[in-house]
Amino acid sequence: MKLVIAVIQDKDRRRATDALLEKGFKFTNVASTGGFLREGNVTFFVGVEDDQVDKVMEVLSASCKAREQFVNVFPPTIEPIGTCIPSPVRVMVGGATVFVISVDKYARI
Amino acid sequence: MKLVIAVIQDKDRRRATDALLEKGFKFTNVASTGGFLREGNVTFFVGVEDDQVDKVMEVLSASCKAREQFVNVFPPTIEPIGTCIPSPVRVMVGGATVFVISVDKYARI
Amino acid sequence: MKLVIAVIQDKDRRRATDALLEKGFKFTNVASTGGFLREGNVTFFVGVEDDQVDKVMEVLSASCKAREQFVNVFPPTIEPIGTCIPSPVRVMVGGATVFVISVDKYARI
Ligand SMILES: Nc1ncnc2c1ncn2[C@@H]1O[C@@H]2COP(=O)(O)O[C@H]3[C@@H](O)[C@H](n4cnc5c(N)ncnc54)O[C@@H]3COP(=O)(O)O[C@H]2[C@H]1O
Ligand SMILES: Nc1ncnc2c1ncn2[C@@H]1O[C@@H]2COP(=O)(O)O[C@H]3[C@@H](O)[C@H](n4cnc5c(N)ncnc54)O[C@@H]3COP(=O)(O)O[C@H]2[C@H]1O
Ligand SMILES: Nc1ncnc2c1ncn2[C@@H]1O[C@@H]2COP(=O)(O)O[C@H]3[C@@H](O)[C@H](n4cnc5c(N)ncnc54)O[C@@H]3COP(=O)(O)O[C@H]2[C@H]1O
Repeated sequence: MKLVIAVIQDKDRRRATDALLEKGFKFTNVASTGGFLREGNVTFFVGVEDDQVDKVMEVLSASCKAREQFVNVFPPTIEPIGTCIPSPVRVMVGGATVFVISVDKYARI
Repeated sequence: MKLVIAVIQDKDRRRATDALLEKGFKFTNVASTGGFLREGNVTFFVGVEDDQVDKVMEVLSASCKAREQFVNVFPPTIEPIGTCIPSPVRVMVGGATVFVISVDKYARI
Repeated sequence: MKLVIAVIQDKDRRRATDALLEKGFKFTNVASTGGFLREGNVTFFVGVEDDQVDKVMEVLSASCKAREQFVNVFPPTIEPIGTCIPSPVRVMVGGATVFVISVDKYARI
């Protein structure tokens, strides 16, 4: 048994949910926040048999897309209030960041 | 050291919390959502010594109960608005869905 | 690859976030609740290469501090309403409670 922990963009939550359900996967969602952009995203916990891990990865790959996002970065120098101009930095936010963890014991109590 | 990750129905949160505390377990709760029913539930993270895992499972088993729940499922055919009749599907929601994970390193910093 | 799961006090969230970002770590935050104090805290999920685990622990150790907190504990005997006097119990809440988990597979989809 494996636990697939996948951090996904909020925009893809609906499509990823529908795709996982359609393929018969069971999962739990947790609202989360990205450390860098500090924006809401969602973390899926999908417990699956070992031989189903690749299938989950395919479903996530098909339903989640990478997007470009701009972040305003302010210069570190100290300027008079109102004079520092932020420079937009482009970041590529991936479709899904996935960690597959081994499960020692799985039980439905 | 193991990390017991248990998804529990919201109705059992209070009783499971009291039962775990009474037995001296330490844990952290995270509000979560079931992928299928899309309803709020709660995910407990309980870090315990290896020989305490069975004890945690017993506590959860005693404090969380399986319940029947009905979900309205709409037919996939396209009907004029207002004419499709949903058929209620019965699902059994377990007391707790538990994943026991091995912890390589545990530290209280 | 390891997944460092760290439960941190809310007061230290800002400093821990800045410290992790400054050191180039990527992470995801989840709002959580302590089982005992039933207060909000925050759980960080930091996926890192094996040789970076100690670095993450150092960053958390430097940015999160242990604090004393008082909890009112009511006596178990049944008293007339309004007459039972709670006795404050002192608990030491650690800077960070950390679980390091092995990751079988890591992917950025
Ligand atoms: N320290 C850093 N240096 C340079 N660029 C950085 C960076 N931290 C983040 N970024 C960039 O910003 C994007 C959004 O990161 P965020 O932390 O908000 O949101 C992240 C975070 O919530 C999660 N994530 C990514 N890597 C993780 C890891 N190693 N551990 C835990 N969560 C991770 O997945 C989301 C998307 O990450 P993704 O890598 O696709 O996309 C990242 C990446 O392109
Ligand atoms: N392998 C797994 N990985 C991660 N989390 C898991 C999991 N299995 C269960 N869970 C979590 O536990 C909750 C209860 O699941 P249970 O299987 O008892 O009860 C389920 C089950 O009876 C049924 N169900 C869920 N997904 C299904 C599916 N793909 N096919 C058939 N029945 C499903 O609906 C009930 C409620 O499901 P819901 O998703 O709302 O809520 C689930 C989900 O949050
Ligand atoms: N083994 C574990 N598994 C999962 N999460 C864990 C954990 N150990 C600690 N945590 C998380 O870290 C927070 C701080 O724990 P700490 O042990 O430093 O500080 C604790 C400790 O000094 C005390 N405490 C908690 N549970 C106790 C218990 N069963 N018996 C005695 N003291 C307890 O109250 C403080 C606050 O606890 P709280 O539960 O509100 O909040 C906890 C909980 O959210």
